[in-house]
Amino acid sequence: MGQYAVIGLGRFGESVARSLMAMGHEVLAIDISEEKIQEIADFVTEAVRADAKNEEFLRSMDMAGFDAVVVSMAQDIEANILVTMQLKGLGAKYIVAKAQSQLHGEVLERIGADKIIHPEWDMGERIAHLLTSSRSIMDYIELSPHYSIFEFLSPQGFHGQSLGQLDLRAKYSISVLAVKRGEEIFIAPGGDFTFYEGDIIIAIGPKDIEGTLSQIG
Amino acid sequence: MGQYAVIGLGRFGESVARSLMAMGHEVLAIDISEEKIQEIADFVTEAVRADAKNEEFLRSMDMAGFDAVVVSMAQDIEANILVTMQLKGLGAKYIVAKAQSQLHGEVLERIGADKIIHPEWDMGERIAHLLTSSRSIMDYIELSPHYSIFEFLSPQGFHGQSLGQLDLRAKYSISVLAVKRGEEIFIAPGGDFTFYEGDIIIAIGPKDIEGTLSQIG
Ligand SMILES: Nc1ncnc2c1ncn2[C@@H]1O[C@H](COP(=O)(O)OP(=O)(O)OP(=O)(O)O)[C@@H](O)[C@H]1O
Ligand SMILES: Nc1ncnc2c1ncn2[C@@H]1O[C@H](COP(=O)(O)OP(=O)(O)OP(=O)(O)O)[C@@H](O)[C@H]1O
Repeated sequence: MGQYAVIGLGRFGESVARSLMAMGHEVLAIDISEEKIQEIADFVTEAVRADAKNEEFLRSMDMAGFDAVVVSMAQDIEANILVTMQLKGLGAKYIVAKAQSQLHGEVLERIGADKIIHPEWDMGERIAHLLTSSRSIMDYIELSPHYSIFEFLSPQGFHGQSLGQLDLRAKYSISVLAVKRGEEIFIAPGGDFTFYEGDIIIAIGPKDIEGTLSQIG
Repeated sequence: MGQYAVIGLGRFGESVARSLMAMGHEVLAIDISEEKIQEIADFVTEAVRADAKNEEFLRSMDMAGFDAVVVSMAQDIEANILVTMQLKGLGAKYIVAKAQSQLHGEVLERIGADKIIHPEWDMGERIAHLLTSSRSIMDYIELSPHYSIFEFLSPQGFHGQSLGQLDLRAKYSISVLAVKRGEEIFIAPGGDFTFYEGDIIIAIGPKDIEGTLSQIG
């Protein structure tokens, strides 16, 4: 069981705090707003109303004792940077900081935040990718500039065919990793695996997989 | 080349608009704030200052002509719902709507939004997972209640060993999908692939993979 501190209970901070609690860890939640503290008090180990910019306050908490501290207030960039800076000075083991912009992210990197996240920005990029790919691509995660993991609906041209017959790796450099069929999941299917309509395929492929899929039909 | 409309240029909306432009598509950006419109005007096909709640305004734009419309203003839940509702009435082909909370998301689903996203909430869950897994897990994507795709640093116990020798699938149901070594990526490595220190492994495995990895050492 781990111990975590979450500073700032916006949509992101609240989600981190609740998820950590749901996994059985201890969470100290801090926010400047009394209302937010009231809302979350019953769901976390401890909830404290305070201005995290107040150096006395941060010193009074044993920040070095937590497995990680999450700085999840971002609109006030000055507060976010000062708090991250002070946590570093107090010996916090691991600091996750939410950034408001790419530039803000670079400052956080320089002052030693261990993980910097841009929830809205990253999600914006993913949505732009999902919108512009043919609707058949349901999700993707970038592996390298040229390859990604894609999750897509099995194209018409696959139905009734086996993985061996389709020879996807040799023809299109598509490597099928797993297939979801309803609740069942087939990991690393063999050459004799036959596709049905409605199968969801998870595969590694080149970035232009969409063009390939529409060719196969 | 597609045509997209983005209503609301917060961190998320701006990211969607800029990413779509970078991929060579056309983007109409709408925001109530003149300042936001000025900032983005040079980077999108067209930028219009307007209150999206104004029914006359939405009717005057050919919303049905866009491949997708993104409703990326979320703090004003009423505006977000009314705009989504009206877009549906105007025949928008595909609506992506940002939700402020789980409940708001349910309302959007009921009124017919095609894709509902919770950027901060989803990222909060991911961060909570990454924080509580041993630092060796760098990223993960859930496939089913029991399996996920994990990205992790090759454990000490793998170095100098081949995939065949380690026999990971039989022993631990871990299926190595790809290995990243610096800029290079090896897709679906064969049994003779030997691991080096610093390799990053992408594999499908059971949710308790962390316990397994620390056993291997
Ligand atoms: N100095 C501070 N000390 C403690 N809490 C603070 C401070 N400043 C802001 N907060 C709190 O941090 C939370 C998040 O604030 P902020 O608006 O900066 O984040 P945000 O990036 O918009 O959040 P999200 O997008 O996750 O909803 C709010 O609940 C706010 O009360
Ligand atoms: N009725 C409206 N018509 C057009 N634009 C609007 C309207 N209401 C708000 N906006 C704009 O939408 C943008 C995003 O607003 P909002 O604060 O709701 O989103 P947010 O969820 O906090 O954004 P993010 O987290 O992506 O930064 C702002 O730029 C705001 O000016």
